[in-house]
Amino acid sequence: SKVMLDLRKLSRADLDPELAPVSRFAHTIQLQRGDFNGNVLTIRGEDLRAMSVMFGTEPSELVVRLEDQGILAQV
Amino acid sequence: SKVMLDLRKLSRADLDPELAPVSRFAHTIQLQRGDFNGNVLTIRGEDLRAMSVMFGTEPSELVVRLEDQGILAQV
Ligand SMILES: Nc1nc2c(ncn2[C@@H]2O[C@@H]3COP(=O)(O)O[C@H]4[C@@H](O)[C@H](n5cnc6c(=O)[nH]c(N)nc65)O[C@@H]4COP(=O)(O)O[C@H]3[C@H]2O)c(=O)[nH]1
Ligand SMILES: Nc1nc2c(ncn2[C@@H]2O[C@@H]3COP(=O)(O)O[C@H]4[C@@H](O)[C@H](n5cnc6c(=O)[nH]c(N)nc65)O[C@@H]4COP(=O)(O)O[C@H]3[C@H]2O)c(=O)[nH]1
Ligand SMILES: Nc1nc2c(ncn2[C@@H]2O[C@@H]3COP(=O)(O)O[C@H]4[C@@H](O)[C@H](n5cnc6c(=O)[nH]c(N)nc65)O[C@@H]4COP(=O)(O)O[C@H]3[C@H]2O)c(=O)[nH]1
Ligand SMILES: Nc1nc2c(ncn2[C@@H]2O[C@@H]3COP(=O)(O)O[C@H]4[C@@H](O)[C@H](n5cnc6c(=O)[nH]c(N)nc65)O[C@@H]4COP(=O)(O)O[C@H]3[C@H]2O)c(=O)[nH]1
Repeated sequence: SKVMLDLRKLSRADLDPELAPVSRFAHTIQLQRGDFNGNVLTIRGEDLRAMSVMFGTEPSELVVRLEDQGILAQV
Repeated sequence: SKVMLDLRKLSRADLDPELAPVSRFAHTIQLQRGDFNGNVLTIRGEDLRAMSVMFGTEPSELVVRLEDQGILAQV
């Protein structure tokens, strides 16, 4: 299973400010790749783990939180 | 810089038999991704290092060898 971020949702002005780190992370990866499809970004399992550490949650917890916000889909 | 493999060259019947592990590695990655573009495969820096260990060479040495065979390009 892969973790796919919705870039359009992540770039909305009304994004929960606590989720700004996720938005910054996605943007950094886009730049590193030169990936400007602008709609979705699938990231590594290790990235989810790194982000969870940053949020002080379990990876599964962070997945649920981001799914609730419509930011993430597991595919 | 990224390491890009020429899948067409890798799948040729007259490929140097010693390079079969490279061909198998590329095929495995293609399956894991579901990436069937069939022409190029860009792999991770860590993959080049893993392959060099398997060949008992330095990464730079393996790059030169595969470049000479037209199998690899650094982009
Ligand atoms: N489909 C697919 N292709 C893969 C995968 N892993 C590596 N590649 C391919 O191999 C290239 C080099 O990967 P890298 O050395 O890890 O070098 C990568 C890596 O250091 C970083 N990066 C890119 N995407 C991610 C990501 O989602 N997470 C993390 N942590 N780093 C990433 O940016 C560098 C350049 O990325 P790219 O331009 O995309 O270039 C990537 C990409 O073409 C994979 O799991 N799936
Ligand atoms: N630009 C972009 N698109 C995304 C991303 N995540 C999902 N997609 C879209 O969803 C499909 C599955 O992507 P994937 O899991 O990365 O699986 C991809 C990936 O593993 C690989 N792939 C395709 N294009 C490239 C590429 O330019 N470079 C590398 N390194 N891998 C690629 O082939 C698989 C199938 O690709 P597609 O049939 O084109 O179809 C892709 C693409 O349309 C993303 O982070 N960036
Ligand atoms: N060593 C190695 N393993 C590879 C490579 N390509 C794919 N894999 C393995 O296959 C899994 C699925 O790859 P994907 O369908 O491209 O799905 C990938 C792809 O859509 C995206 N991704 C990850 N790293 C990169 C990257 O460096 N560049 C790009 N463009 N996309 C990446 O994130 C998804 C999940 O990545 P992972 O959780 O790491 O899970 C990856 C990884 O375990 C490779 O070149 N080298
Ligand atoms: N995870 C994921 N990332 C994607 C996908 N499509 C594009 N990307 C990302 O967006 C960058 C530009 O893709 P592009 O314009 O389609 O142009 C690509 C593509 O046409 C081709 N290419 C190079 N390596 C690969 C490969 O391993 N697989 C595929 N399918 N195409 C590749 O060369 C260009 C540069 O490739 P990259 O260095 O990999 O850099 C890719 C990759 O980082 C996707 O479906 N999933």
